[in-house]
Amino acid sequence: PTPKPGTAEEYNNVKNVIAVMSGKGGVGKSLVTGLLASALARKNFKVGVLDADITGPSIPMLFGLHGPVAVGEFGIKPLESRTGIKIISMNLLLPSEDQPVIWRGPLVSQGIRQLWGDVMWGDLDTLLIDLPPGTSDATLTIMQSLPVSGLVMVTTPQSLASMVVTKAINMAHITKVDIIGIIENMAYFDCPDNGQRYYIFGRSHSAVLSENAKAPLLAQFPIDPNISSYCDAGNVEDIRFDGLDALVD
Amino acid sequence: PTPKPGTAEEYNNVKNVIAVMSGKGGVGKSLVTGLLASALARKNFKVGVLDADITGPSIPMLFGLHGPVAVGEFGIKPLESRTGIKIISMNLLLPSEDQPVIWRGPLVSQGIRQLWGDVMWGDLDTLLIDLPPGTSDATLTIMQSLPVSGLVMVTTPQSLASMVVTKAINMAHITKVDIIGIIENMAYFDCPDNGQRYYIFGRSHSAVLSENAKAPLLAQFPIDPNISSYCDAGNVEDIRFDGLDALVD
Ligand SMILES: Nc1ncnc2c1ncn2[C@@H]1O[C@H](COP(=O)(O)OP(=O)(O)O)[C@@H](O)[C@H]1O
Ligand SMILES: Nc1ncnc2c1ncn2[C@@H]1O[C@H](COP(=O)(O)OP(=O)(O)O)[C@@H](O)[C@H]1O
Repeated sequence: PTPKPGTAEEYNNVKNVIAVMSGKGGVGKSLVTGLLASALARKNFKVGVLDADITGPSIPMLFGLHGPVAVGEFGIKPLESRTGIKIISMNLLLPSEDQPVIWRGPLVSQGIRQLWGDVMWGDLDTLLIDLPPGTSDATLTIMQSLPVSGLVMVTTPQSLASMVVTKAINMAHITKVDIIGIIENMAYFDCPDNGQRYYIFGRSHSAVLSENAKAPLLAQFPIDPNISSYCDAGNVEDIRFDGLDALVD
Repeated sequence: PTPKPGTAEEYNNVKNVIAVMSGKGGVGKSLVTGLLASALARKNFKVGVLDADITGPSIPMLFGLHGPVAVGEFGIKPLESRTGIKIISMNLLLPSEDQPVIWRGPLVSQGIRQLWGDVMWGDLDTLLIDLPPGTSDATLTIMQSLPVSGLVMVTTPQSLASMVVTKAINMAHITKVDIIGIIENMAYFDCPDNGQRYYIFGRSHSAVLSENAKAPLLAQFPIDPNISSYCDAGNVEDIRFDGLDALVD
């Protein structure tokens, strides 16, 4: 029996919703979402992840999860990761992960509302939302329809990235959503053989962004081949580095 | 006097439209678009670039161009780069580049149609289109409303990227648009000090993608700090490396 749409909302009790945003693609929003969720779960918080990138969903792969999902009494049952994080994504609802989702804005927005209102999240301390690139339907629907209490902005050192992230910061100001802080990813590469540091994507612009956002720089992550291999293997929950656990305090 | 919308179409004569696509953000679509346009211009082709990433436009910055644009007798006049490439982008139409474009699908699609039909492209051998991430409104409008003759697919080595690029390949098959070839970007990093090669984002998946796409691997570009600094300085037209000029033949 399929529950009436929206029934899950009465069942759910999500204390805190935080969205991970950047405006720009490929800076590491999914990675940062996975790292934050894992660090919170290690501290015994009840955590969920909603993959809001409807046409380019990558969260399930980071956690090594595959569909299908089951339908419970009150709605869609999210999958649970190895460390107990509840996860929902468009890719878990498709018959095959190679299938493109060729949806225009109204369908994307409807999809987002269903991943929030028709999913049995249950009791959660924190729900993290991995936003897609851009400031269009998905992002707007999340900011308008969900009780987002804060945003974590992800950037990389390139000027191109910080120009687009500045637009996202200004969108946050316009929609009056609080920015918790900024994370700069791929900040540098430490060569494993000669110990030298290479600023492959240039020098950091995080100070200017932090000023614009009126929010602190929370962390700088290096470019690390191990990160990429953990992600590809579906083991984002195993990634550890200095300061990650302190970050969620 | 503002010309009637669509007047420019009678004035324009664009022989060939090629879109640069990936589905995934941050893989280097804008870079590849800039490199292809510059290589074609060097061979004296008349080239234009339409930045179809309405909410995250980065093309003008790559060419060191800033708005505003002028309006001519038949429509909006694109800017011209140092080497004569005609360029239009949402960022050239905004009062400030920090301003977010918070548009839902229907407005994004209208914006795309205007960048094609209301711009005085004139005589062009090739118009390159830099598509945004995802398979939603912008990409769908381009594939349905413009005479796209071929697609160049851009990927990076991560499995996450190739999973999303596979969706884009399948979208191309569904919409019956020809795939010219695949370009793998950020394929490796050659350390300038010890000459060793590091596969920072893992080993290539390009062979599988090329098979899915039934199209050749056209090139593999390295991660190169010089590329990033040329881009940030607005000098994409000065980037040279082996095989780039041969690529457009
Ligand atoms: N610091 C890093 N070091 C190495 N690889 C990284 C790093 N950050 C991200 N990646 C890789 O780059 C890819 C893109 O990151 P992703 O989180 O998907 O970006 P976004 O969600 O912003 O598009 C991922 O596949 C991940 O494996
Ligand atoms: N091979 C490369 N080496 C160094 N930097 C690169 C390379 N490819 C892209 N970049 C940098 O990464 C950024 C992202 O690339 P971009 O072309 O904007 O990706 P997309 O258009 O797919 O989002 C650009 O700012 C560019 O400077």
